Formats: sequence, structure tokens, C-alpha cells
Amino acid sequence: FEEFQELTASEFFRKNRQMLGFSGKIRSLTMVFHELITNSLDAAEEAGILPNIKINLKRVGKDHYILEHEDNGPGIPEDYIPKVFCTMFAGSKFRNIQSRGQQGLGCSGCVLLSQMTTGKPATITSAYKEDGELKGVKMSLKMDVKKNKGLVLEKEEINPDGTGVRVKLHFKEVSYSLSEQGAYEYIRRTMIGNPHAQITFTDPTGKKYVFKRASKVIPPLPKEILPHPRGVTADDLIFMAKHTDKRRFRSLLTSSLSRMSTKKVKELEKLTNIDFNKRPRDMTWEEAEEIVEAFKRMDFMAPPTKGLIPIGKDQIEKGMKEILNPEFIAATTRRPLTYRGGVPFIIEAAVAYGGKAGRLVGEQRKTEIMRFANRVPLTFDQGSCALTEGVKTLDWKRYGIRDLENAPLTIFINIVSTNVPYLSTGKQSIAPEPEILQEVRQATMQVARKLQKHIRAKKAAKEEAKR
Amino acid sequence: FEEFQELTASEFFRKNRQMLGFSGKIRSLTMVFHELITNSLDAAEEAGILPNIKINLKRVGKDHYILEHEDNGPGIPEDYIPKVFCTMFAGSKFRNIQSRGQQGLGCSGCVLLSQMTTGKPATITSAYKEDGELKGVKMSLKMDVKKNKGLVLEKEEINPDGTGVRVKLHFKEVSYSLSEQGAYEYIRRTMIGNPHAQITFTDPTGKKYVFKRASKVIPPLPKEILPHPRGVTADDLIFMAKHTDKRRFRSLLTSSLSRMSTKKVKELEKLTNIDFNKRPRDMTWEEAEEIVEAFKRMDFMAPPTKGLIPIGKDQIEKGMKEILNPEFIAATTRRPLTYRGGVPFIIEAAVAYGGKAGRLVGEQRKTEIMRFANRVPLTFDQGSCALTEGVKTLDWKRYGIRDLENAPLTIFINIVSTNVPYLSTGKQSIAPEPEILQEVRQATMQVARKLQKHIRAKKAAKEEAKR
Ligand SMILES: Nc1ncnc2c1ncn2[C@@H]1O[C@H](COP(=O)(O)OP(=O)(O)OP(=O)(O)O)[C@@H](O)[C@H]1O
Ligand SMILES: Nc1ncnc2c1ncn2[C@@H]1O[C@H](COP(=O)(O)OP(=O)(O)OP(=O)(O)O)[C@@H](O)[C@H]1O
Ligand SMILES: [Mg+2]
Ligand SMILES: [Mg+2]
Repeated sequence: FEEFQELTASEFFRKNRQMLGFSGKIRSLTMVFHELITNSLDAAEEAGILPNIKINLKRVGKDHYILEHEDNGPGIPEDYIPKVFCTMFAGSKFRNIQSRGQQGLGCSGCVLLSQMTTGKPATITSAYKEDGELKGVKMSLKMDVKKNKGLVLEKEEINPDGTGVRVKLHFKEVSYSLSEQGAYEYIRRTMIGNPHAQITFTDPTGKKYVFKRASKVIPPLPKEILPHPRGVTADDLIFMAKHTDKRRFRSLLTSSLSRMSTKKVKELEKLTNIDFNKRPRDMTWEEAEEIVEAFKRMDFMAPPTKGLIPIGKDQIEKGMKEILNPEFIAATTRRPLTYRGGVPFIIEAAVAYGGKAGRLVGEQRKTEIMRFANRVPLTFDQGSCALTEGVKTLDWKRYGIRDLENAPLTIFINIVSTNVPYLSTGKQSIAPEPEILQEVRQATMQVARKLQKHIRAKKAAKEEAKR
Repeated sequence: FEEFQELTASEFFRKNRQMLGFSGKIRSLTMVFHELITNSLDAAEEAGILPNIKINLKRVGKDHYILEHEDNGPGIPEDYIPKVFCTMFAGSKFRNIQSRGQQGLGCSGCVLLSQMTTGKPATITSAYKEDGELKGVKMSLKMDVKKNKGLVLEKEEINPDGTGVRVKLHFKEVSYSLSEQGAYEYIRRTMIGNPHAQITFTDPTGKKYVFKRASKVIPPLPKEILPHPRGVTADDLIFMAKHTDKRRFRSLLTSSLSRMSTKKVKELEKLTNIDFNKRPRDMTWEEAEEIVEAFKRMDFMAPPTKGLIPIGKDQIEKGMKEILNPEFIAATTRRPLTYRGGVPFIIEAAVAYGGKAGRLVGEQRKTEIMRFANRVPLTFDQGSCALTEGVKTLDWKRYGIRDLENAPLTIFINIVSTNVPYLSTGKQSIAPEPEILQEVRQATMQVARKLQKHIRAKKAAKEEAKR
């Protein structure tokens, strides 16, 4: 036990950078784009503004780049900048709200990769409003990997015209690619899930791409959705009870759970022997379990629909028509359900057939599965993802697709949730929670049935034409 | 930014228990078995003893179990028990040595799951030697999830007969299954990679299985393997330089890297302009990069072979013959190579054909891929694993297998390394590091070629018989 040590989170991820998604040169750069773009989209939407993102990727040498990423979000206050960029597990997305970020790792991971491959500091420029006044600061930062803390090397005040964040990072051991796994394709798919965003990207050859916004409608702000009684666990109740400022059980329940009215609390009181005027801190495990059991026998309204913001059936069809020009398309946005812990989620599914649907491999069109989570494209770890699994376990022959691998078919799946159960901190695949798997199957079947009608009608028309 | 928070590692994993592999009832229980068994095997091997593990799984109700796990390892000293079982990222496996554990998360994850599903404390009994004297303690522990620390609820001294650790944990929301994903199958596969272990398992029906040891040979103890100069990064050198107690560059290099003799240091001095008598702390990034570049132009002996302990070609064939009774088998243990950072690894591959090879699905035998890492069976996340990918990218038609999915074929792959690049903290799939992918392909091709000869010979014999 002389070897026994405790690592900080940053030390752990330094040893295991593949768990941040930084595995291989192309994937590493695409993941950096992913982390910075998702942060800018989250930030702009929280502030209720249409996101404008400017990205400039300059090639300095073989596998050596300088990345500049700028947004028009609300900015980051000076005191928070070191924590945001140099502390792992630090963020503002730990509440029960749908957001792309949820781990407090993303941009700190980018700073770590930059530092590990080049030894250079990160340059952060942030313009933000403080008490109505516009403030600006430019900082040069390094991560103290042993301590999981930021070191401010230089700092200067600047005079900004508007709010936003600009990040400048050097990288080696990464590679820009136009392939399916590369940064360009990642941006293109981001636009499908985020038609209200505008991204201007200058690639290493100096070529400038403007991904124009297809919609000027700011998506509604996601709302906090409290855990649903049907599925909340005894451990959740105990944890809430320990850390609440409420003085009684009854107010803890009505304030911490969705669909818990005073009427429901009265119903619960009749079903259990618990004194709901007690202090929350006195809740015992047995009482928490009794409440969870009673919840199972009570009726509750389904989880609130307003808090989760799906992409929307019409928008999915529009986006896919634009890039795939298919002969047939059908999309669906399902109703909210919950998975383990009363966590609400919505599945959206679509199938596009014919035209440019599917992925062209040589001469043949092969089926393509496009996965999204909270409107963010998932590019890697497809094989272990529950969204993939749910799609592949259908009996596609029943829907007119003889061989799922080889068809001019693009299948689109999006999950939105206040807490997406990713399989790893790389956030590229989703855990096979039974309720989610089941719902992905149901949603895919719903649109596959429409495809079946189309294929049959097409076949019938062909038979007709032959006669 | 009023929402801005820093989470501890235990808080993070409480929110994301699927990242510890605890996703779904069957998988969660199998992962608990995995974490406790791997800890006991590591502990026994470090102490140079043949591992004896006793597991008793008692069913208390639907999806409700009490697990007792006991080993004959060297035990855990009293002062370390709370850290071992209640602190995430705390362990003794962070050095450059091949071991099953490498994250400091495993058994703390089990305690967290137990506490989250039942509210019950963990009961740990540890008997260990201190200054040649046998000591014993029995503790009741709970995890303070907010602080990532252990709380000792009760403690008593006991009089042990020998050394070892016994863990008693209550679980709900888990399920024991005889399926391929269940705990029984996990133990069975563990025996293939660890023929020197003996595991006695009493299942929930009271039925007792004794998995006897097939070999009384204690595998040699893995040795620390320092990073190899070919592949070590500038960041590694800077990190070593910052945290070393050596007084000069030259002694830092010879003591921190493998295959760095004084002769090699002299050669390096000629290739660079660096003063190797400097203090390590004065090493600049530019100097570190210069050293890394110079290493690329120098010749070094391959990484040491003694530190890594593969299962061994003969043992793999023996183990697979025993459970599959195939008509053909071929195995190979390849030479050590390195991947990113100069980390050494060895790939072992085997193919078994005919007999009971492959997995019986209805009437048909389907190809089965058995993956191992540091002698530990990997059961889940097969789709995203580099070992799977390496196997599937072969052109199997060339080797006589027309359809890789449907053949009476079991393919075995094991990777051993001082740092296995797992894709997630669940440690069930391996990151697609280019050198590893390449070597899995090469190793599989090597045994597939032998299979091809066998299939051809069999076909020729059939043709002969027809005439
Ligand atoms: N461009 C930005 N504008 C405003 N705030 C930002 C920006 N980028 C990051 N932040 C803030 O910094 C926090 C940490 O970001 P980080 O990417 O590390 O974690 P996250 O987005 O919360 O979670 P994840 O690891 O899942 O991405 C965010 O929660 C947000 O509060
Ligand atoms: N049965 C045991 N006997 C002796 N020591 C043990 C035993 N179980 C755990 N330990 C010690 O406790 C440490 C922590 O164990 P834990 O499973 O949390 O992490 P790990 O095995 O180091 O890594 P991983 O998370 O990859 O399993 C181990 O490194 C080991 O030193
Ligand atoms: Mg983020
Ligand atoms: Mg372990």
C-alpha cells in the first residue's frame, strides 16, 4: 500500500484522454470542435439569442493546428474563467434541465489536450455584462493537472463591442479531415439539429464556409423538470432530503418532484404511516422506500411536456429533405416518458428513403444511422449505442427492407432529456436503459410502417406499369 | 453562473452510474462480480499466492440480493479500508504495471450502487499482516457521496486465521441471470483467462459450483515497465521532470524510460543541444520536444518482454479446447509493441472452429468473439470495442469463412498492457488506438491463415471422399 494514491479528476483524464473522446488524430480534433460548439450553442440559447459562431482552423504544420473559436453568447465572468477552462467536473449544467453540456468536462478537456500536445497556454477572451455594464478580459491560462486548477499566466482588460467568448488553442497530434468522422461533417450535422444557428468556418486551406441559419426562430428555453414520482428512487429522496432548505417533508415533496400537488401529498399520507410534518433530515431509508412504493400505486399526470425541447417533426423532415433529397420521408416526435429515476425523455425518429439517402460506398448505397442527443450529432462509438441497438433490432423485412445494411436509407434518431445516460465521458453513445431502448424501437417502427406503405405503393405502381 | 458548481467524483458517478457499467439489472450485478473478482485476483497475484475466491449470492426478494465475496489475498490495512471502498479515484494501480485494476473506482462503485439501491452500509472484514503479526478488523462503512469520503459506522477487532478480504453488500434493482451477460457466465470466462484461480460460487438457489484451478502454476508477477523512448511524448517528459526527485536530466532519463542506457544518453546529447546536467525542473517544452524528435531518429531495443504477462498460446488453446471441443484451434501470442506514449502492449489471438465453437442461436451456430483485457473477460459494449473492430475488418472470405456473422467460429482476443486504453470508466471496450487496431488485425490474420489451411484440407478430403 505504499503505492496507494488518490488522483484528481484532471490527473485521471490525463492518463485516460481517450475517455474524453481524444482517441486518434481525426477524432480528437472533431471532439474539440464538438466541445466548443456545444458550449456556444448552450450559452446563446440560455441567453435567448440566435447563436453566431466563427471558427478559424489554421494549419501550422503536419498534424499541427491553431484553432480560434468565437461566439456571441453572454460571455463568462472573469472570476469563473479559470474554473470553466481548467477544472474538471466544474460547470453550470448539473441541474435537471435539457442542455448539451452536462458533465463540466468539455472545454477543460480541450485545454488539457492542447497543453499535453503543445505545452502552450490557452488564450481566452471573454466579454460579458456585469450590472448592466459591458466588461472584457483577455487571459492566458494553463491547467495545473495535479491540482485540477487553473493558473492565470497573463491578464489584460479589453474594450468589447458585444458579449461573447473567444477561445484560441494550439494542437498537435490532431488531423483535419473531410471524412465522415471529421470536423467539417460534424458542423454539417450540427446544422441539421440546430437550424437556428449560424456557423462560419474557415478551413486550413483558407476556404470559408458559411452555414446559414435556416430558421430565425429562437427555440424556446428548456425548463427545469423535476424528477417524476413514477421512477424517482429512495436514494434520490434521501439525497434531496439531506440537501434541502425546506423545513417539512410535505414542502420538500411538492418542491422537488413534478406533478406533486398538495392533493397528491394528502393521498400519499393516507397510503403511508409517515408524518409529513417531520423535518426532511429525519427521513429514514425505510420511509423513502415506503413513499416510492406508494407512488407506484398512485396515478400521476405524465411528465410535463414544456421542459424538453425536441427538434420537431417538421424541422427534421425539412433538414433531411434539404441534404438528402429523398423520394420518401417520415418523421415523428413521441410523447415524453421517463427512465430510471423518473428522468423524462423524448425520442424523435425519421426515415428517409431513395434519392441521396444512405451513405454512398463505392457504387452502392448503404444504410446510414444518424444519431443525435439533445440536438447534438453523435459521430463515434455507434456500435455500443442504445439508439443504434434499438434501430437494428427491428424486423426490417416486415417494412420492405430486405437487408438493413444495404439500402438507400437514412435513419435519424434524436433523444432529448434532462440527463442523457451516456456510456462514457466522451458522450458519443447512450446506455441501453430498457425504457429508452423500447421507445427507440417503437418510434422507429412508427415511421418504418409509413415507409412500408410507400414501398408497397411503389411496387404496386411498377406492377401496374408492366401490364 | 449562480448555477456554477464543482462536483466531486462520487457525486458525478452517482448521477452517471451507467458510466461505472451499472446499466440494467443483469449487467449491474455482473459488473459488481467483475469489480470484486478482479480486485481479489490482482491482490493474490501481487502477494504471489494462488487465488481462492468464495462467493455467496443470496436472494432476499425480487431483484434483491445479499452478496458475500471473500478472498485469500494479503488483506487491506485498517487505515486504508475507508479510502479503498468509499473514495473514487483512490487505488494502488496507477503505476506502469499490468494489472486488472487501473482506475481506483471499482469497489467504491460497488459500495455506491449498494448504498443507492438499499441505503445499507457495506460490511468489510480484512485480515492482514502488520510487522509480521496477523491483524483483523471488521468495519461497517457508508460513503459520503458529497465529499468522496468514507464514514466508519462501526468497527471491531477480530482474530483471523489467515489474510484476506471479505465484502458483504446488499443490492436491489439487480438481477442474477444464467444468460451470456450474467454473473455465472462471467465467472466461467474468468477461468479461461485465469486457469490458476479457484472460484467457489453459491448461487441464489443454494447450488454450489466449484470452478477448480486447471493449473497450480502461479503466473509470474508483472513488472513495472517504464515508457519506451519511441512514443513517449513531450508532455510525459515534462510531467516526469516536474515530479521527480532526480537531480539531473541524465538520471531522470535513465531512471524514467526503458532502454535508456548511459550510452543512449550520450548518443542523445550529440543529437541535441541540451545540457543534460541541468536540473529536471528547468526542462522547457522546446527541449522536451527536441528530445522526442531525437528519439525518433535513434535505434532502441524493443520494449522489455518480461514485464507483461500474457495468458500464453498453450494455455489459450487448452482452455478453449476444454469448453468448446472444436475440430480445429490455433492461437498466437505476439511480440510486445507500443501505442501512443510509448505504452507497451501484447495481443493474443485464437480461432476455434467446429465442435461447440460459436454461439448456438436456435438451430444455428453464430460466430462468437471473446474479448479479454489483462486476462479479464469483457462482456459488454462489444460494438464499440477496438478488439471487435480489428476482427471484423478482416476479409474473412479469403480465409474460408463466407459469412463472418454465421459460422461455427469462436474468435478469442486478449490485450495485455501497463495501461489499457478503455473507452469508458466501465472498462468494457477498448479505444481504437491505431497501433492496437493494426496489431489485432495482424494477430487475427495469423491464426485465420491456419484456419484457412484446415478448411481447405477438409474440403479437399471431402472431394476425395466423393470420388
Ligand atoms: N462559450 C461559452 N459561453 C458561456 N459559458 C460557457 C461557454 N463555454 C463554457 N461555459 C461555461 O463553462 C461551463 C463548463 O463548460 P464545460 O464544457 O467544461 O462543461 P459543460 O458544458 O457543463 O458539460 P460537458 O462536459 O458535458 O460539456 C459550462 O457549464 C458553462 O457554464
Ligand atoms: N480484495 C482486495 N485485497 C487487497 N487489496 C484490495 C482489494 N480490493 C481492493 N484493494 C485495494 O484497493 C484499491 C482500490 O480498488 P478499486 O477496485 O476501487 O480500484 P482499482 O482496482 O485500483 O482500479 P479499477 O477501478 O480499475 O478497478 C486497489 O488498487 C487495491 O490496492
Ligand atoms: Mg461543454
Ligand atoms: Mg478494482
